[in-house]
Amino acid sequence: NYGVGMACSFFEGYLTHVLPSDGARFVGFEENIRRFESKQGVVFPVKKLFVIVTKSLFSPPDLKQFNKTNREEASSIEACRSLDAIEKDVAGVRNRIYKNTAYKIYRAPRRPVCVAAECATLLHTLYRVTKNRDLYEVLADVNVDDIVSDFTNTLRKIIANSPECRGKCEIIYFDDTDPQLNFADVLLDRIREIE
Amino acid sequence: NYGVGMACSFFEGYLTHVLPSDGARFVGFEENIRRFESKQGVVFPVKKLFVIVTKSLFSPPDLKQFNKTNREEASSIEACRSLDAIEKDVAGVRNRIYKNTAYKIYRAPRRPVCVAAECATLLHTLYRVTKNRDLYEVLADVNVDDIVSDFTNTLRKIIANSPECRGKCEIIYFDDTDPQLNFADVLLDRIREIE
Ligand SMILES: Nc1nc(=O)c2ncn([C@@H]3O[C@@H]4COP(=O)(O)O[C@H]5[C@@H](O)[C@H](n6cnc7c(N)ncnc76)O[C@@H]5COP(=O)(O)O[C@@H]3[C@@H]4O)c2[nH]1
Repeated sequence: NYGVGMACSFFEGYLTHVLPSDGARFVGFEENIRRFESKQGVVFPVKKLFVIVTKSLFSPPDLKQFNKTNREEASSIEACRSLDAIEKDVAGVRNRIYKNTAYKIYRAPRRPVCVAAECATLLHTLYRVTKNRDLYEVLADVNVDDIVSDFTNTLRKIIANSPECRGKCEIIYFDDTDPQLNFADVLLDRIREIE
Repeated sequence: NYGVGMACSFFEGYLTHVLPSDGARFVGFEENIRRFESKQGVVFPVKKLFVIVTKSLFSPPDLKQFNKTNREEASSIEACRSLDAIEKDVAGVRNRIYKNTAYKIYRAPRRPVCVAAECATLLHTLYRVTKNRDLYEVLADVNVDDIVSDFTNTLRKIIANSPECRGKCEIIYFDDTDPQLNFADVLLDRIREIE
């Protein structure tokens, strides 16, 4: 089952590298955020990785592309610097680099808050695969909604069952096809729930 | 079909980033190698990316771990520096880094040659998933040999059908369970075939 396999791959091939401390060079995600907070003088109300799953599977290169440009006073999101990168030798690639992006959410008149967020890249990859029917005819008849819900449900289960990763990651489903929704507000709502 | 999906994901989510020129900042894999050759004063007889698929799916962090340590005069492989990295914004991760490792093959008394090689990381991820039955019970009954052959066959087809990537990548199947085989020699044989 493809969605289930993708969740295992995303967890084992990525989250296990970026969330827990490795007891050696990498201090772990939460501590990485704390160090960023004190160095950059910013506040992360929630010190977890926000993984965004969009309804269309399309993921913009920069999350600011979700901002509602026509609403002046709406909250908005903008990239800051990256958190400290993790470097490790993986499957023959020496010093492969894993890094997460810190984003700032502006919500005048209150002060901005930071969040570590990104889309699940392999869903964006799947999006591109489904769009290119010539090259990938083999995947022509997949049901994308099933894959997304299998992926999201399986990923939540695996994270909850993992002592090293549980509580370090939030999966956020965002309906990017709904013109009423403002991405920055969706994030703020989830932050308020967790805080 | 999981092996087929993995090949599509590996191609669309990785090979399309590292092989072709993007017409902007990235000059393409072959030119990247040529620049490395002139800067480092080394020779790459084959200017393609060697993607290694092992029989066991296990991929060591550094390919030198395949060397036969008990045979003094056997050819051996050692990592050099990485090729120039590719940086792009992908699915909300700003400046995500993709980089390949150059390896040197020593084959006394002839002069060493360089090759850009790595294992298919997602097969190593699958290896780790199959080994952790508690966390990933869902994938408990997969047939690993089927997945590997579907992956390898599909990937070869996709690469051959892609104008941007054909001829830029060699898939090498290596039986790491056979104590007679020396990995460095397997690479040298393939280089000699292609040269
Ligand atoms: N050798 C190698 N070097 C790379 O830089 C690289 N980047 C991707 N891949 C492989 O290509 C395929 C498509 O990648 P995608 O990004 O869609 O999924 C990725 C992505 O969603 C997530 N991930 C892995 N590395 C990162 C990263 N550095 N930043 C964000 N997400 C990442 O976890 C998934 C599985 O990763 P891998 O199991 O390493 O294998 C991938 C995958 O099979 C790579 N392979």
